[in-house]
Amino acid sequence: MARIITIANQKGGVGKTTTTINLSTCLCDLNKKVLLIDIDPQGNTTSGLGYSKNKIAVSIYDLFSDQEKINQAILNTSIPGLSLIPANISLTGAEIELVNLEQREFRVKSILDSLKENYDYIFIDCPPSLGLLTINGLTAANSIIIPVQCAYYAMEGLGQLLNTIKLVKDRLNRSLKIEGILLTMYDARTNLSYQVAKEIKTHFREKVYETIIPTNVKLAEAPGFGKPITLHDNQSTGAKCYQKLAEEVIRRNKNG
Amino acid sequence: MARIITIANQKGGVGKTTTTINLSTCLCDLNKKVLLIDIDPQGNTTSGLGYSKNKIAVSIYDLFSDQEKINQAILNTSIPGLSLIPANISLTGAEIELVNLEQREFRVKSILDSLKENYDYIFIDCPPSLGLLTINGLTAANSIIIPVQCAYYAMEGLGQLLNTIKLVKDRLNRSLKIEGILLTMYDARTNLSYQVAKEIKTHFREKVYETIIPTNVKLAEAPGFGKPITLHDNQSTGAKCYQKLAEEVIRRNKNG
Ligand SMILES: Nc1ncnc2c1ncn2[C@@H]1O[C@H](COP(=O)(O)OP(=O)(O)OP(=O)(O)O)[C@@H](O)[C@H]1O
Ligand SMILES: Nc1ncnc2c1ncn2[C@@H]1O[C@H](COP(=O)(O)OP(=O)(O)OP(=O)(O)O)[C@@H](O)[C@H]1O
Ligand SMILES: [Mg+2]
Ligand SMILES: [Mg+2]
Repeated sequence: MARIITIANQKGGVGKTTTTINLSTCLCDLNKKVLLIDIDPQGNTTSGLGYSKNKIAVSIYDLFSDQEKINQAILNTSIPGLSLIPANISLTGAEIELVNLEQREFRVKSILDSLKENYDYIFIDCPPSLGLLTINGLTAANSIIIPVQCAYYAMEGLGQLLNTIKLVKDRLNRSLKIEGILLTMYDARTNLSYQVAKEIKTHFREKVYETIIPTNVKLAEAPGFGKPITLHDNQSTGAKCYQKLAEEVIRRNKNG
Repeated sequence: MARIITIANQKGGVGKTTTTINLSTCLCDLNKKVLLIDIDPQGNTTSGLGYSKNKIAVSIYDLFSDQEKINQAILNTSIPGLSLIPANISLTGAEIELVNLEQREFRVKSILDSLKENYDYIFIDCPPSLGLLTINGLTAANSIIIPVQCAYYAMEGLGQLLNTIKLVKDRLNRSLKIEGILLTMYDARTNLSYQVAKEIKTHFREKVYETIIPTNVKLAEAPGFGKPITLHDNQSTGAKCYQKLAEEVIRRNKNG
């Protein structure tokens, strides 16, 4: 039975997509079977794995109204063990359309319920907002990984995110937990990164992953080639840190 | 009569808020009178100027339903000539609430129509999405400044943004123009920044500002002190580049 983990933070550009793609790839390298769900209208997980959003026949949006097509939607990627349900441009209007629909917060959950048996992990990449798409991601998940860029605004926004998690937990998904907080874009040359990391660790203690993702241009280059970091540059610090993170995620899950 | 400029890009973390705060401050240093409007539920423009979102009495959200309070909403900042209509946490639910309201795309425009006479520039800081709040920002504006981080995903998202601008121009705001495209977080040490900047300049030509904003940690530190860059570190490259940008924005406006 898959562990469903949503990657969310309403602050933009903190490394949600980069973590979704590279953590899942490194879990596959450790023989896990992983499914990715892209519910961000930007479709960066989809394009970061080399797919053109304009050429997607069946996307997660189509499944909101017709689950029959689930098997057509699942794409195999160049990474053994990694599959994807992509996003495409039609997702842009989804938040407005979902507002007046029945079960509007449970659309993603009802799609994943029929898939859980086939994977070890299912990751959901969320858009930078606390709207209905992210709420769907939180409602469908067992737990959430929160990437936090080592900068002021990303730290400031955590309060609002934690409030939303609590609301979802109280009303829509009782079992939602925080899987972990991941510090990203850490720049060892700046005092700012040091201060933010220190404050997050003091506040969230053992919830913060020991693995910290440094700023590494290879991570920013990789999506331009439609590849995860391990295929773009396996010797880079970016690749090594996501490999370490994958091991830490497995270790934490074993210990329950 | 104010020129109303919206700062928008659905890609997260590209420098929308940083540009809103620092460009407007530098315009005030050049004796312009500027009003900022924060329509991002994150409220980063509001907190980046030193205001606590929890203590805001009247926000832009309150004005959607009651314009009588406009004068209570306008806050003076520590920068002479710079005023702010802040965001607060109640804006989070606004996108869902706006969906079923009359004139849902024109709420911000109708607020600004009564204020245009009092300022030289009005800037609107948008959330990282193409939802109803950003549509409100595009509908209220004369033109748009598009910050583009020098990285792959930010470049890839421009097509979707330009499509949305065209839709707004055709259906909601005929006079909407592109004020300019601003390259941000340029890191001269990386080939990626060089490649992205080259591609954007080739594609958008004279629409791209000559001024490029480099990666500069002082820009990321400043919001932690609730100050624009010119008050945090006036000698930094970040401050100098935004001062140059302010001069370029004025020059371009003079030439029409
Ligand atoms: N550790 C890193 N070092 C350098 N660049 C990074 C790193 N992580 C991510 N990036 C780059 O920074 C930008 C933001 O990352 P990413 O797009 O993954 O964030 P996001 O939270 O998914 O953004 P959005 O909020 O728009 O969905 C991207 O261009 C990405 O390639
Ligand atoms: N030129 C720069 N150099 C270094 N850091 C920067 C620069 N510009 C912005 N930043 C930092 O990068 C992060 C993203 O910038 P900012 O929040 O302004 O982007 P945004 O587009 O407004 O994000 P969002 O999509 O969440 O609204 C912030 O922590 C900011 O302080
Ligand atoms: Mg993303
Ligand atoms: Mg912002």
